[in-house]
Amino acid sequence: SRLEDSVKKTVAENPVVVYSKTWCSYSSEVKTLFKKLGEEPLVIELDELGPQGPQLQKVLERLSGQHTVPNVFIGGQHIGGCTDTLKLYRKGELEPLLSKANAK
Amino acid sequence: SRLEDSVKKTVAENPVVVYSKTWCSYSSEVKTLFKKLGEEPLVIELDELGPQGPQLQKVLERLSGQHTVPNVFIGGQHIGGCTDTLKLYRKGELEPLLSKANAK
Ligand SMILES: N[C@@H](CCC(=O)N[C@@H](CS)C(=O)NCC(=O)O)C(=O)O
Ligand SMILES: N[C@@H](CCC(=O)N[C@@H](CS)C(=O)NCC(=O)O)C(=O)O
Ligand code: FES
Repeated sequence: SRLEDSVKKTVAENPVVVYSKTWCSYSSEVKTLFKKLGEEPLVIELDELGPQGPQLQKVLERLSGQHTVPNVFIGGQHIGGCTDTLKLYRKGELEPLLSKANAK
Repeated sequence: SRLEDSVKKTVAENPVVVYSKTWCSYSSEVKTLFKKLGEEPLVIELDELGPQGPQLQKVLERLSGQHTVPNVFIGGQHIGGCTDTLKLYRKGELEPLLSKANAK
């Protein structure tokens, strides 16, 4: 579908993409972490897209297997949600992923 | 207002009350913490109350100064949100509050 293609394009062309909701603290935590690491992610706020928001959330579920927010992609690769991202960060595995994605 | 009185009554008559939203991870964290501490809070899911949900959220803001969820009351006292509750727990101050509230 066109929406699916647009998501694939978005995550392929941007080193870090966060599908988020503006009111969600888990989404805020992830956005804050990236900023702290000097990364400027592309943030898509699903609650600010009117009816396209829920459609996008469905497409993301089809593509990534994840229906929740935040939904994080680095270097085109699906990373997961807030907990997954923080886990990688604590294991020291997040920053190498970011460097690799930024170098592309 | 009648809704305001009902909130005051709810928090006065129940040792632990959590105003929550079913999809919210911060709300889940707080509910999980109380269960881990052997506490069975009264949980009110604001997203399951139809149009009364947003009204209740406004009343809570008037009464507690807090417009976000989760909104936690212990022994009739406004505690705060997820971060506040976790902070009290880590400082060892949450369990004494629970004992006191349960003893009433
Ligand atoms: N463990 C996941 C939890 C994800 C989750 O439950 N997200 C909630 C918001 S905090 C959600 O997407 N709920 C459904 C919705 O908002 O559509 C994570 O760390 O990201
Ligand atoms: N620091 C607060 C954050 C509270 C917060 O921002 N809650 C969000 C959901 S995670 C909220 O209520 N957003 C507005 C809404 O859902 O109406 C806490 O720990 O509870
Ligand atoms: S909506 Fe509360 S943490 Fe996501």
